[in-house]
Amino acid sequence: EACLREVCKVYRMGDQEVPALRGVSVEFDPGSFWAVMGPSGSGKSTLLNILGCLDRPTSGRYLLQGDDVGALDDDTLSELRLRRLGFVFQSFNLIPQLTVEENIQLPLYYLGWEPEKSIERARELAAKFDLADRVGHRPTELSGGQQQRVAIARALANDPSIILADEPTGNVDSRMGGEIMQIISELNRSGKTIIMVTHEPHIAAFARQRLYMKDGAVEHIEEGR
Amino acid sequence: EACLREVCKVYRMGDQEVPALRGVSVEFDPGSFWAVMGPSGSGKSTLLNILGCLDRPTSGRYLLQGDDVGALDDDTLSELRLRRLGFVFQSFNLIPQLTVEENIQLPLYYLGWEPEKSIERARELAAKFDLADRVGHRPTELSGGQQQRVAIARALANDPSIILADEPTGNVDSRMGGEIMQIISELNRSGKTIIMVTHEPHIAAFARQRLYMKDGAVEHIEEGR
Ligand SMILES: Nc1ncnc2c1ncn2[C@@H]1O[C@H](COP(=O)(O)OP(=O)(O)OP(=O)(O)O)[C@@H](O)[C@H]1O
Ligand SMILES: Nc1ncnc2c1ncn2[C@@H]1O[C@H](COP(=O)(O)OP(=O)(O)OP(=O)(O)O)[C@@H](O)[C@H]1O
Ligand SMILES: [Mg+2]
Ligand SMILES: [Mg+2]
Repeated sequence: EACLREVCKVYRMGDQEVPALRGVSVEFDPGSFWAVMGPSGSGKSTLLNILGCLDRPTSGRYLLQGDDVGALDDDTLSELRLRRLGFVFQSFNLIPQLTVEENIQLPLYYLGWEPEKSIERARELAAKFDLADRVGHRPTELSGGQQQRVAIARALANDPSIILADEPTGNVDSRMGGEIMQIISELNRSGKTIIMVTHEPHIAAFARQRLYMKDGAVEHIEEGR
Repeated sequence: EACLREVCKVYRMGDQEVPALRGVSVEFDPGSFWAVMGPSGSGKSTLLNILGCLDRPTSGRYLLQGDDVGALDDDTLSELRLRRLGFVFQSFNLIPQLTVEENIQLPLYYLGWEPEKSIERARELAAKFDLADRVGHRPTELSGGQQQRVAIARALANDPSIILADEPTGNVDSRMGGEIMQIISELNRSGKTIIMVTHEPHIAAFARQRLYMKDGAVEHIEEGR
């Protein structure tokens, strides 16, 4: 479904270069469920950003559902992202001027959904994540874990086939973390591909494959739950 | 050292009120080490913000090292915060335009330190948190866990007597989380008061008291490690 071949990413700042990814080659099959783990700075978010078409590799190939992503222009890439991918950012990236409902609904606006249907969809997702009574509030009026749940709800609005989640339970308590993982597991059982970054072993235990990063490279992959 | 008496906090948004704290009374002794736990939205960050003098209660009393905080004006409160408290925010609150070094150094600038000494202090702290080779980079050039460590380093710059940390290990891997907790434990052994929010039981296990929040109130307190 998503195939990386010898992908490198180098960040350049003035004279300094930081090699965030060093020749990563991984194949993510349709319907698979991955946990990506590794020390801070080992390239997990960089990997997810490339998989999510939010950034481009410095070198290497990325095939996404048959398309060679490197050959696509930015507009096509944005369209691809909007239609097929759901992304939960490590820092949430909610729009502070928009309410909970408007944040969740944003992908649908860009997909051209009718306002009635997109409000319905946003409220359904808000309820799913225990936010039904907060839909009119702005991100600054929410707790850290509440913001995280808004970010997850937004990532699911377009019913993506691939869900990329960067530490989706980093800011929530264990009970809520378990509930989020039940929802994510349910989505996987319905056929969606899940690639999530986590540093929590009990969260990683929901995945069927675990990919360990170290210094920008794949250290090893484990199968099994 | 820090004493809360029947502290309430109500957030008002238009017609709606959210009671974030409901009559919280707790005494934090000098040199104590607390973990504050509880479900998402139970009032943990609100409690920390009040303890850290970043927000004022709606009602109730807060005594900090003998001072009645409610009787202090904003300038005196800012000075108190700068001199006595170190705060690690759940969302880091780094200044994007400043480098790692400049972010860490910011409290010292306000305390009037000489530039030579404040650079030395900032670099010492950067090294302590494995950031020595990144001091010239900006927050957007860092991973989530690296940003978190900058936030922790900044909170320690002024050598505060009370350290308030909101999920200080939420974005780092287990090994780095253990290293952060060793540093925090070491600070506690040197006499500092630690009040940290965490949802991770293995992080909470470093504390000697654990305060459980639920729906804005103290549910119970456990002693012992
Ligand atoms: N600035 C604010 N304006 C309005 N409501 C707020 C504000 N900050 C927090 N709240 C609300 O007050 C309640 C308590 O929030 P708080 O951030 O203290 O919870 P928390 O225990 O830290 O949660 P989490 O574990 O999700 O970080 C929540 O319902 C939250 O939405
Ligand atoms: N936009 C950027 N500009 C420059 N360097 C970056 C950028 N993003 C990440 N880096 C660097 O690339 C390396 C990998 O970063 P990445 O964010 O992928 O790590 P990570 O594994 O997600 O870490 P964490 O667990 O701390 O979130 C780090 O050294 C980081 O500082
Ligand atoms: Mg990351
Ligand atoms: Mg919080």
